[in-house]
Amino acid sequence: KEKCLVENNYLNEIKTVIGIASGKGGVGKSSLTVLIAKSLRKKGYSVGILDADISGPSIPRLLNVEKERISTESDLLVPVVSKDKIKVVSLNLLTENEAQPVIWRGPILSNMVKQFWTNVLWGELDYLLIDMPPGTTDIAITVMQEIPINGIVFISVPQDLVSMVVSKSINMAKKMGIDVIGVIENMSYLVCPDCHKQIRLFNSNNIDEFLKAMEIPLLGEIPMLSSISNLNSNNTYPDKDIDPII
Amino acid sequence: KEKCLVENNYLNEIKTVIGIASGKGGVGKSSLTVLIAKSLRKKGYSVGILDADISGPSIPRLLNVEKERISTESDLLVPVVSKDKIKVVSLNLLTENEAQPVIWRGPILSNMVKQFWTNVLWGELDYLLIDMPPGTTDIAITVMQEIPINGIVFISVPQDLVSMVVSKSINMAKKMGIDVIGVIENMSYLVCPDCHKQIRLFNSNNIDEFLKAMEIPLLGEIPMLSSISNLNSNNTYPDKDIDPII
Ligand SMILES: Nc1ncnc2c1ncn2[C@@H]1O[C@H](COP(=O)(O)OP(=O)(O)O)[C@@H](O)[C@H]1O
Ligand SMILES: Nc1ncnc2c1ncn2[C@@H]1O[C@H](COP(=O)(O)OP(=O)(O)O)[C@@H](O)[C@H]1O
Ligand SMILES: [Zn+2]
Repeated sequence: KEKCLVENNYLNEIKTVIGIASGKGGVGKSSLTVLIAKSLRKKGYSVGILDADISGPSIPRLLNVEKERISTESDLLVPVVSKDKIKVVSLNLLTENEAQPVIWRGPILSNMVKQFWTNVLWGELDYLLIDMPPGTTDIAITVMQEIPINGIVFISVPQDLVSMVVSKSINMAKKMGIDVIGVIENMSYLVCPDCHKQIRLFNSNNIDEFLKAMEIPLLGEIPMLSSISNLNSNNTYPDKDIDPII
Repeated sequence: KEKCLVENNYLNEIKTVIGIASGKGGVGKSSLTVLIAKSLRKKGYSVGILDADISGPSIPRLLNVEKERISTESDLLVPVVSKDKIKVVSLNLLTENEAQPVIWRGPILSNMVKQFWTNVLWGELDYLLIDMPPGTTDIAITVMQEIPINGIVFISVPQDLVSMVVSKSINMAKKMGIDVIGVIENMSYLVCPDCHKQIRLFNSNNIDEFLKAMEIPLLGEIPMLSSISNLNSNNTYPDKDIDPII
């Protein structure tokens, strides 16, 4: 497929663009996008997040910036900057009220995502992370065809139902000729806060079969942690789990 | 908004159509659709499921019919029927291989969902449940505008991030003039299999605030259960949790 990559504006200099995808909703894409961004910041990189989940944007809340608003400067959108200096662009930072739905069909959604790429004053960034919406439809097609992505990290949960849907999205990336960096298995187990026993919620642990079939590396496993499910209310996060993955 | 409801074909007689929606992915829409269908069947109703999540269809696996295929009879699609006589129509029952992605943009997806309504031999049904995809885009707009739905049950998880995204979808249904039956809070807590203590993964439990703001009734709370996360591999399911909701 001949890609028609959309040029970025001359004010931006983005070294690496990484998509965080899954195909399936609720596996932890947004939470892990924020954890990866925080970890990259700690290592001294400049980082931005483009929230491409237009109808379910959750990045602002995870970074505690949901009350901020994106401003404009000579026709370009100026990203909101979080406490730890992560630049963020998300539809929820442009609308009046986050409970209001955006009832848009495909073409408008895709245009919005393209605007988030070219009409934003990102400036100089080492990494731009794109938090993808669930599905293999309009936004996923536009991002994979029109934005020069260096690679995609997939997030899955160790359950065959989830792996089946995630494998559709991985096959899509391969068809579109995009480098698949690997997969992170999230919420693989939970440690009981009382008796400290490991609880595995999902029977099927044929992660190996799934990885072999997809021919992609496992980047790491992350347990279910209340410090992640309450990411927006605390500042400590489990870097011991995410740092090795970076 | 003037609705242009699509007529069903004269061979079908569907008494009640209920949407199962959320706006957010991974909250348990598909799993609860199957549990609700099983509970209705036990009470003697005839039930069908229309899997409107075209790019992430998970109903066939949850009903253990993923290897079956939909056939056609005089130009109409004949649903697959599960062991407990639930009729199912889903894109994964039409494609060769469930790992293959459907890389379609909005208009084709919407047409597919309309086909699942009019070009299927549903026959006589007491209830048709429509398992909605995440988001407030093409498919959600088509289903709410063109299919005569009697009401929608929303699925949420007791976390303010999830409630925020679900409230967008609820506001969309209200805008489209569709009756909101209520909300089921899923995965509210987990009971440790070893020490039997209750583990609440999500800090914020302002379910009451969310329900008051949305002005909708709470239909029930469902814990995290391994009998639900392994729905496709066992036949016992927690009807003590789902039956009171029905
Ligand atoms: N490792 C984890 N431990 C505990 N909760 C998690 C973890 N990862 C994600 N979650 C929770 O799971 C839900 C889905 O995560 P989210 O990041 O919104 O996923 P997605 O972006 O894939 O929809 C959220 O409620 C989030 O708090
Ligand atoms: N009450 C529950 N207890 C345990 N696991 C659950 C429960 N509800 C859903 N799940 C699991 O959560 C994941 C998401 O459920 P799914 O039905 O696919 O949600 P959705 O249709 O909203 O994406 C699946 O892995 C499923 O097995
Ligand atoms: Zn315990």
